[in-house]
Amino acid sequence: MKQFAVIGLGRFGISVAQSLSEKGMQVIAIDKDGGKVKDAAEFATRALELDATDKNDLSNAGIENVDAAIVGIGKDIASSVLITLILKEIGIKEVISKALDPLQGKILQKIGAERVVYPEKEMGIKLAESLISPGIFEYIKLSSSHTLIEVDVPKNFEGKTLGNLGINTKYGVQIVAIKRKIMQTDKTGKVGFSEKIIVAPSADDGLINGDRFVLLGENKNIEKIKKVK
Amino acid sequence: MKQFAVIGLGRFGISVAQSLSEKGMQVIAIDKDGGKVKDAAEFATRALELDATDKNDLSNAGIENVDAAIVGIGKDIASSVLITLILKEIGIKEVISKALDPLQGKILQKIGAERVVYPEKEMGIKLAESLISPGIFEYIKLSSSHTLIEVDVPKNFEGKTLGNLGINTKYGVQIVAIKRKIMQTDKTGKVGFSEKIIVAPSADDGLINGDRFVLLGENKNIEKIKKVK
Ligand SMILES: Nc1ncnc2c1ncn2[C@@H]1O[C@H](COP(=O)(O)OP(=O)(O)OP(=O)(O)O)[C@@H](O)[C@H]1O
Ligand SMILES: Nc1ncnc2c1ncn2[C@@H]1O[C@H](COP(=O)(O)OP(=O)(O)OP(=O)(O)O)[C@@H](O)[C@H]1O
Repeated sequence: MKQFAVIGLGRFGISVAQSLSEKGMQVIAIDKDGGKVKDAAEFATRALELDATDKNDLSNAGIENVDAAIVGIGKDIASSVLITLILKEIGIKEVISKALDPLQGKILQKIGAERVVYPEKEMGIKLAESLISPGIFEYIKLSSSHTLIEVDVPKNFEGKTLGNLGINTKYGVQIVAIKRKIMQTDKTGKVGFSEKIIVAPSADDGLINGDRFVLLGENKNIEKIKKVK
Repeated sequence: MKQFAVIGLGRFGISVAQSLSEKGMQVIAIDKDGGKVKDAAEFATRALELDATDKNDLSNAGIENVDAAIVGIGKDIASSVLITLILKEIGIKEVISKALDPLQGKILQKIGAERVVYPEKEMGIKLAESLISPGIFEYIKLSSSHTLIEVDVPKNFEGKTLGNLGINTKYGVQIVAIKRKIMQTDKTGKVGFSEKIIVAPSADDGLINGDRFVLLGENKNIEKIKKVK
């Protein structure tokens, strides 16, 4: 069972603490603001009200053995930097600190943060990617040369089998799976959808309207097939 | 070629604008702060200094035909809500608005935002996921029952071929690809690494120390193989 400490329960910090806790992890939540500590106490293993820039107080919080500590303090740069330093001095093996700007991030890395997170900037990048490729629901950059993506099946492929389409030979991409929405009517006549996944589809599997497929291949081949209408 | 408008060039907004622009999209960047407009002018197709709560000014900005408009204003709730409403009234087909809290998000949705983004909260969730599964470099929730993930190859699998391991039969998961770091020495004797990807590996492919594989399967089977040491 993994144990984490989250210092600074702002919107980012509280979200980290809650998500970890929901997945069954042990979370020690720390903040100088009693109200935030009280909220965290609802789900955290322990919730402590203390000023984390006080090395004594933080050392007595019993967090030396956590697998990782997350510093969710952005605006207060002095605190974010000081607390990150103290955590490394206490001996915490992995410290992840939030930063608002690259300069703050550089300082945090120099004093030992294993990882710096820029929530606003990173979400901006993520949103831009999903706006550029809206037919792409999920996307993994497998390496600098390969990509794995989930896309809408082009209109031209509908009603054909994978064997007929010869996608592997024609585009050089692997079809890892086909995702299909199955319409179901319950006994009250209400219509709903469930999703069916055909993993490692064969040449006889056909594609129908509304299908999405998960493709794997070299970037240039993925780009080629994305252009098919 | 897609066209976007970004209103509010805070850290989130500027990041969206920059990422879109880097990928070759047309971006109209808008802010009431001249300094931010000047920065955006470095890369945006057009950068306009105006108060976006002024319906006339915004209507004359020439953004009616954008594919989507992004409102990157969080703290100033009144502006964020008013601008989102004006954008829908101008007829912009897709409006994505940033929100700091669920209440603000609910209001934005009620007035027509197609999508609401919570950068701090969503990054918190994403960080928590990567902390819980650190050997998992990328993860796609393929559906409510299937997952696609990239994991370190367990020590016990090293030195064996996929045929011997019978992973498909034993765990019911598909090995979509093997990722391997190849050590290379250049002519100056300096050592570097490049990544090799074996797509749709065969039974004769072996696994070596340091390999990662990309697996696809039902959630419960993925959970089972994750526990293998
Ligand atoms: N020295 C400190 N000790 C403990 N908690 C602190 C300390 N300094 C700041 N905090 C707490 O950290 C939290 C976040 O701080 P801050 O507002 O600086 O960050 P933020 O980056 O704006 O947060 P958000 O994630 O909401 O955007 C606040 O709840 C604050 O009480
Ligand atoms: N009425 C308006 N018209 C145009 N721009 C505006 C208006 N109101 C705010 N802005 C701009 O939006 C930007 C972001 O505003 P704000 O600080 O409220 O958001 P934020 O959520 O804190 O931003 P960040 O993404 O940096 O966290 C600022 O650059 C500000 O000048």
